[in-house]
Amino acid sequence: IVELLGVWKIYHMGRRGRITVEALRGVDLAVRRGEFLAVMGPSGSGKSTLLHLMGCLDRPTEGKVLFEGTDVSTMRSAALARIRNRRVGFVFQSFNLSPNLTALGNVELPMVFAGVPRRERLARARELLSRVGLRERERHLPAELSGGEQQRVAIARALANFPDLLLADEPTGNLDSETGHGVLSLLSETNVEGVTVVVVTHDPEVATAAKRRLRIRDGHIVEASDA
Amino acid sequence: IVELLGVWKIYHMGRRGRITVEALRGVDLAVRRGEFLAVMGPSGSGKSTLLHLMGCLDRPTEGKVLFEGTDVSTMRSAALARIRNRRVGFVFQSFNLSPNLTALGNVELPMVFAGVPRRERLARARELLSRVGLRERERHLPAELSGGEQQRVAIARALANFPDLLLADEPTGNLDSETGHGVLSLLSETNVEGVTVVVVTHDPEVATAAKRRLRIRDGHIVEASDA
Ligand SMILES: Nc1ncnc2c1ncn2[C@@H]1O[C@H](COP(=O)(O)OP(=O)(O)OP(=O)(O)O)[C@@H](O)[C@H]1O
Ligand SMILES: Nc1ncnc2c1ncn2[C@@H]1O[C@H](COP(=O)(O)OP(=O)(O)OP(=O)(O)O)[C@@H](O)[C@H]1O
Ligand SMILES: [Mg+2]
Ligand SMILES: [Mg+2]
Repeated sequence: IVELLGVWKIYHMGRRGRITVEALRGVDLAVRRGEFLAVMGPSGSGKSTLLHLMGCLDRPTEGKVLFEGTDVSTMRSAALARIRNRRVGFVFQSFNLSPNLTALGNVELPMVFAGVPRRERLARARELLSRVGLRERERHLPAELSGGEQQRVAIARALANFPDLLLADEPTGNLDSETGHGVLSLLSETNVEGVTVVVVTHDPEVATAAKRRLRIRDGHIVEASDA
Repeated sequence: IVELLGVWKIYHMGRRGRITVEALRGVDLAVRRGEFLAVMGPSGSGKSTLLHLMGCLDRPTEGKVLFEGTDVSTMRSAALARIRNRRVGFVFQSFNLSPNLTALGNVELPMVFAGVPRRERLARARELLSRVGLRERERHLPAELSGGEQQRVAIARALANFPDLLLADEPTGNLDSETGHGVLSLLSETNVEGVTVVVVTHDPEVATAAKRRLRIRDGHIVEASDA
C-alpha cells in the first residue's frame, strides 16, 4: 500500500544551511496491504520522520514515496488531501489535538472534512471514544484531559474515517499497562478488519503483537524480522 | 520535604459547574527528604494532578500542601515563585518547552530567572545536555527535535538550578529502552547526590529502581510499598 524507494530526508540548519541532519539515509521499504508492522529504534533514529513520509505528511529530500503505486510527488494537492483525510489515519507522537475542540469534537473533525452527516459522525465519534474508554470525557477540552486520555483521543480520531492505513507514533507511551493492552487490542482488531497498521513503538509487547518488526538506527533500516 | 494533608482536587465543568471531576480524593502523603518515590496507576487516575500539587504549580480544592513544613497557601507569590524556580525541578508529561528557544536556551531559561551569570549557565546547560546525550542538538528548536529528544531537554532543564526536589512526569514515555536506562541512571545519580526524586511512571524498571512505590486509582492512594 505504501512504498519508499531510496528515500533520504535531510534537514538543513544554521546560517546558509551549513549544518545538515540526515534523518533518513537511503531507505527502501515496502508495506504490504493488511500488514501489521512495528518500527523500533533509538530516540532520534528517524522513526517519526519515516512515518510522516508514509502518511504523505512530508516529502522526501531524495527518492520516492509511492502510495498504492502512484508517486506521491506527482499528485495534485486535492488528491493528497484526500489521502491524508480518508485513506490514512495518523496518531501523532505529541497528539496534535485541536485545543479548542472537545474530545468529541476532535474525533469528529476528520469526518466534518469528509462531509459525513452530523448524526452519523456523532454516533461514530462516541463509539470510538467508548472503545478507548473515554465516553465519560467527551466534553473535556484537551487541557482538561490527562496525558494518556489525550493520547487515546488521538487514536480514536485517527480511526474516524475508516482509514486503509493506520500510522501510530508511539501510541502507548503515556499509558499504563492495562490501558495500553486495551489500545493494543484495538490496533489488532483494526488490523483483522483489513486495515494496514504501522506502529512506531518502544513497547516490546506491541512489537510482539505485530506480524513484522523492523529496526531503525541513524536513519537506516538495520534489521527486519517476520513473525 | 513535601506533604499533602487531606488533599482534594475537584474540577468543575459545564454550565454552572454542574459536572464535577474529582481528580484527587482525600490524599495524605508525606515525601521524605532524599526519597526516591515512584507513583504508578491507570491513565486518568490523578498522578499528574498529584505531582503538580507537590511542585506548588497548582492549589488543592480542599486540604493542605506543606512545603518543608510551611502551608503553601500562606506563602506570598514571590516565595512560591522562588520554590518553583530554585527548589523544585519539574519534568512535564508534555514537556512544555519554549518553542522559540533552542535546546540550549530552554535548559538555560531557569538559570536566567535565577540570575546565574551567562558563562556559568552556558557551561551548566551544556553539561546537562551531554548527560542526556544531546550535546549535538543544542541549537535545535523543539520543533526540530524528535519526541524523545524534547523529553530529554525537559529533563535537563529540570535539573538546571540544582533543585532539592525533582518531579518527573513519565520521563521515559517516549524513549527506547537504552536511552531510558540512561535517564534512569541520571535520576538515580541525582538521588544519590541528595535530591528528593518523585517520578510518575508506567515503566516497571523505573519503579523497581525507586526506593518506594505507591499506586493511585480514581484519585485515591491504594497501596504503597517500600524497598
Ligand atoms: N482541567 C480539568 N478539568 C476537568 N477534568 C480534568 C482537568 N484536568 C484533569 N482532569 C481529569 O482529572 C483526572 C486526572 O488527571 P491526571 O492528569 O492527574 O491523570 P494521570 O493519572 O496523570 O493520567 P495519565 O497517566 O493519562 O497521564 C483525569 O480523568 C482527567 O480527565
Ligand atoms: N526540522 C528538523 N530540523 C533538524 N533536525 C530535525 C528536524 N526534525 C527532526 N530532526 C532530527 O532528525 C532526527 C530524527 O527525528 P525523528 O523525529 O524521526 O526521530 P525518532 O526516531 O522519531 O525519535 P523519538 O523516538 O525520540 O521520537 C532527530 O535526531 C532529530 O533531531
Ligand atoms: Mg518520534
Ligand atoms: Mg499524567
